[in-house]
Amino acid sequence: MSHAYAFYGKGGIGKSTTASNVAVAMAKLGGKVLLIGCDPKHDSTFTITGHMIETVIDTLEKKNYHAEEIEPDDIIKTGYMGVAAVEAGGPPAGVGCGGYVVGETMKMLSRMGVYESYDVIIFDVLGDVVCGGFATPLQWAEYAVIVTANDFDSLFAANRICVAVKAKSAKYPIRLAGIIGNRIAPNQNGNGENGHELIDLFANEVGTGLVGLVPADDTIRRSRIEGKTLFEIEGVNTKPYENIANVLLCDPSVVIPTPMADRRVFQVIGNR
Amino acid sequence: MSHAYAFYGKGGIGKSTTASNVAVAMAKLGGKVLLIGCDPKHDSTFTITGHMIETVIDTLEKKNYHAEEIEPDDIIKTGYMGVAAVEAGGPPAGVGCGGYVVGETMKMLSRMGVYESYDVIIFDVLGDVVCGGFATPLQWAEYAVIVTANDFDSLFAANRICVAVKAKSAKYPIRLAGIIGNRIAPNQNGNGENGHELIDLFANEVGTGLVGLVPADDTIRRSRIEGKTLFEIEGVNTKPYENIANVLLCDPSVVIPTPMADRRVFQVIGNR
Ligand SMILES: Nc1ncnc2c1ncn2[C@@H]1O[C@H](COP(=O)(O)OP(=O)(O)O)[C@@H](O)[C@H]1O
Ligand SMILES: Nc1ncnc2c1ncn2[C@@H]1O[C@H](COP(=O)(O)OP(=O)(O)O)[C@@H](O)[C@H]1O
Ligand code: SF4
Ligand SMILES: [Mg+2]
Ligand SMILES: [Mg+2]
Repeated sequence: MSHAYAFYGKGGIGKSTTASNVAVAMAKLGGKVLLIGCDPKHDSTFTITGHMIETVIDTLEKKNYHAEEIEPDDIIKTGYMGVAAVEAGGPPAGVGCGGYVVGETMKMLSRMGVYESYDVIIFDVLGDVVCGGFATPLQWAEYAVIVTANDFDSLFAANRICVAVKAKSAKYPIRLAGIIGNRIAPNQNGNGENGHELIDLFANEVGTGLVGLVPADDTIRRSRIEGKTLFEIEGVNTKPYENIANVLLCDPSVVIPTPMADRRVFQVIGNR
Repeated sequence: MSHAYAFYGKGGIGKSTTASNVAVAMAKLGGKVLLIGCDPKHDSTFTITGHMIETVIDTLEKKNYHAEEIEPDDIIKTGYMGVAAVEAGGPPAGVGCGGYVVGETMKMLSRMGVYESYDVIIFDVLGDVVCGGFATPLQWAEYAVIVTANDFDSLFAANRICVAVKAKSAKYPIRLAGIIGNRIAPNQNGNGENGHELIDLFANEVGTGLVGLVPADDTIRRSRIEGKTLFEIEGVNTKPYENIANVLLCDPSVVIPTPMADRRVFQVIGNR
């Protein structure tokens, strides 16, 4: 029984860090996992493969844009714990149309039968979903997962993503599995808050719940510098990612989210 | 003598937070400042105006897309310390073409003579520069400023932005004024590091320097929840933003950056 998850969330919130660590956690539970980077920056999978692999757009270019000549082995590379990796890639910053590349990559992978070849597919999608192309992973995933932090800007972005998920749910099987709270830091103001009170408010407001929580941990920042997931580093706590993997693999409850109007985001998350 | 700055950097790194605070700092120094949000999420200026203003795309829609009927007063709103604000806006997440909206807004503001009406223009541009539209602010700004943190992913993104700045510098007067290090946290590993050693390495490698440093400060996170810049909050330290304002206003040294190949980013920033 194969499952497909699409990770969305504000840019820089930790989607790639979280998705790659969850991918390894799922592989350790026995699944054949494919991690698909849907970002022109192609930085979703380097901690799996140890370097930045050739992207789909690089491969297309090499084959003079004869997409039919592309074999899975050209674009799918296997790394740590047997996790497989693909990077859609895209044009350099400020050039071309990155949304088109991601949209076409989604279709190409489908035509190649890739989605049927794995127990778990994880789409790691860039932060700014500025056009239809970057919403196409929602047409191929079963579960949407939104990564956020306990702050206004990432929750405001999460709300906009809920609008996209809701829209796609009308025509596709995609549903929202829930929120991952990242960079959680309890007791910031010495008031004893649990560090995710705004995330809880948000989740409740849009009709969903928490899939998991990952603490703010400098080990995680340093793991990206070292180009590894936490699982490859001695003596670090991988439990937050293992917990998320477990929740996501065991038939998580899903909803069609009920996003808020912008003004309501201010009332719920902000102080007015 | 008017100056225009374009703030770029990884999504979620703190561009909007930094740009809005720097805008107020510049206004306090006597400048007539215009802050322009170049992000479909239109969340660049709410801490200036106290709410999310009608965007250019909203206004266009109201006028049945008769762009020539738009007056500056329709789209420019004035807020705290007299800072003026515009939001390009864009389509909802996953729909339409956000790059086109930003590109067209840049041209419209030029046709309306807006760029000549202010001492300071600050473009606050979204993180994922996935197409030409989001690079258009570089055609109207004099100085590019890249916001980053002391981590791999934001520096990798900064490098890609350097590629875009370098490309635009061939045809336009845009030059890189430098890097703003944000969320700086010294001594994370108890090794006494200053918290920006990777940023310094990066800046050196691409031929630029630091415009300023802003510490990781929960007051900043909370200011976004309250919908205010730090200047509107009692008893908080606004010096980091004032320092940046001073550097940027006083003829900062500029360069055409020398971006690295991806592999070199790993060697310089990562551990290989
Ligand atoms: N739980 C965490 N604790 C500390 N730092 C984190 C955590 N999650 C992510 N980061 C930091 O955030 C940076 C950006 O993460 P990344 O996965 O690239 O975000 P995204 O894919 O959403 O743009 C990482 O380089 C790392 O420094
Ligand atoms: N110096 C800082 N210290 C602590 N938190 C910060 C700092 N700068 C930004 N933030 C946090 O980062 C979040 C995202 O900032 P934002 O300005 O929206 O980023 P961007 O415009 O680059 O996407 C803010 O809501 C705030 O919580
Ligand atoms: S917003 Fe999307 S569709 Fe429009 S040009 Fe940019 S990447 Fe392409
Ligand atoms: Mg990412
Ligand atoms: Mg922003």
